[in-house]
Amino acid sequence: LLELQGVGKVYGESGLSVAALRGVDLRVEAGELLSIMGPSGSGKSTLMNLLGCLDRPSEGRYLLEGRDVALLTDNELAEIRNRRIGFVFQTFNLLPRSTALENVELPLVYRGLPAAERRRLAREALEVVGVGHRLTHRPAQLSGGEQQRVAIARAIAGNPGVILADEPTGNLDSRTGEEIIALFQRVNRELGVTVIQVTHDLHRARQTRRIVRLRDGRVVDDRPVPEA
Amino acid sequence: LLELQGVGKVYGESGLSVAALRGVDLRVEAGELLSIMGPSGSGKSTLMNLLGCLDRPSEGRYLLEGRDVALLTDNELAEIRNRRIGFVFQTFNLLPRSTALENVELPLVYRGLPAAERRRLAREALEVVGVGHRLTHRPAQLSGGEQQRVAIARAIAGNPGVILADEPTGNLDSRTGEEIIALFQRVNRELGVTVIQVTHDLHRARQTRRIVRLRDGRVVDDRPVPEA
Ligand SMILES: Nc1ncnc2c1ncn2[C@@H]1O[C@H](COP(=O)(O)OP(=O)(O)OP(=O)(O)O)[C@@H](O)[C@H]1O
Ligand SMILES: Nc1ncnc2c1ncn2[C@@H]1O[C@H](COP(=O)(O)OP(=O)(O)OP(=O)(O)O)[C@@H](O)[C@H]1O
Ligand SMILES: [Mg+2]
Ligand SMILES: [Mg+2]
Repeated sequence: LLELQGVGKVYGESGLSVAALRGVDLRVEAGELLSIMGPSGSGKSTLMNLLGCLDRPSEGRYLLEGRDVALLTDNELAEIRNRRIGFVFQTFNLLPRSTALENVELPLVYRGLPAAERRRLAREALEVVGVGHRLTHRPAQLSGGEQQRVAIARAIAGNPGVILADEPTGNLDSRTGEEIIALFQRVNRELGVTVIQVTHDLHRARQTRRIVRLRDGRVVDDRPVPEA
Repeated sequence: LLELQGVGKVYGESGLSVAALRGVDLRVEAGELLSIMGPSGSGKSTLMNLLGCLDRPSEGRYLLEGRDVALLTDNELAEIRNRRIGFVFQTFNLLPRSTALENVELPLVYRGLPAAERRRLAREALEVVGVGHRLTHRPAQLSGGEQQRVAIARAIAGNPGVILADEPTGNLDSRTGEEIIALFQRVNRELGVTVIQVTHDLHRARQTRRIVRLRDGRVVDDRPVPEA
């Protein structure tokens, strides 16, 4: 489904030069449930941005269902980002002047769904992550963990085939974090959704089936989680 | 040093009404090292904002060194916020158009320190938290954990008497998180700095000396951490 071949990423704007990823090979099959771990600054978010077509490699190739992403048109890329992939950002990236409900509804607009249907799907997603009682709050009126869950709801509401979640439980107590990983396990098991999460929590990582480790922009380990 | 008496906080703007804290009694002596835990949405950040004089209680009293904060002048409050308390925000709150170094230097301007001294203190704080190699990066050019550490550096650079850290290790791998808690332990032990951290990580909480637990805006537990 997703394949990175010799992928590198160098950030070079405004005089800085940082090799955030180097020589990354990664193959993810449809229906996998895996975790990416590694020290702060090791390139995990950079990797997720490439997988989510939010940025392009500086070198190497990214094949999405066998097609080189560099050869896709802007329309095709937009369709992938808006309909096929649900992205949970490490810093949430919610619209500050929209309510929780509006934030979750917005990506559904791209699907051409009628307003009543969008509202229903958005409401359901917010209830599933436990913030159904905060629909009318704007981000500044939400706790950190509530904002994080709105970001998760936004990623799942449109039923994407792939969920990319960048540290989705970092601001959550362990019980709420447990509910989120259970949600990922459920959509993976019942709907075949491919789930890739970045996490710093080994406990959360072991609730997936494979752990890929980065260090200084390289993959240094990639193995299945042993059956419990 | 810090005392909350019957403190409540209701958020009531734009038609919403949320009782985020109710009937909170809390006494913190100078030199303590303690953790605040509780479910997402239970009122921890609200409590920290009150302790840091960033907001006022809706009911009850907050005594800071025996003085009712409600009776302090704006100048006195500003002096407390800028010089006596270092605050690490859950969502970092870095200035997007300033570099890491500039972000850490800014609070030191209020102390009337000369530029060379500010630069030295800021650089040292950034090195201590391990982002000395990212001084010229702006927040958008930093990883999530690097942004979090810049926020920590900003809070400690001016040697405040009290550090309030709202989930300071949520975006950090365990080894980097270990370095941060070790830093808090060190300034507490060697400089007598009072440190209050919100954390969702029981392991990090047990590296402090007392754990206060919130649930639905109330303190439901408050006890020392047993000696290891
Ligand atoms: N400005 C506001 N207006 C209305 N409600 C608010 C506002 N800020 C926070 N709240 C609500 O108050 C409650 C407590 O928020 P707070 O940020 O203190 O929680 P928290 O314990 O820090 O949670 P987390 O662990 O998720 O960061 C939450 O349910 C939140 O929705
Ligand atoms: N736009 C940018 N310009 C320059 N350097 C950048 C930029 N974005 C990220 N970096 C650097 O690239 C490296 C990798 O960043 P990335 O965000 O992928 O790390 P990460 O593994 O997600 O870290 P964390 O666990 O702290 O979130 C970091 O050292 C960071 O400073
Ligand atoms: Mg990251
Ligand atoms: Mg909070």
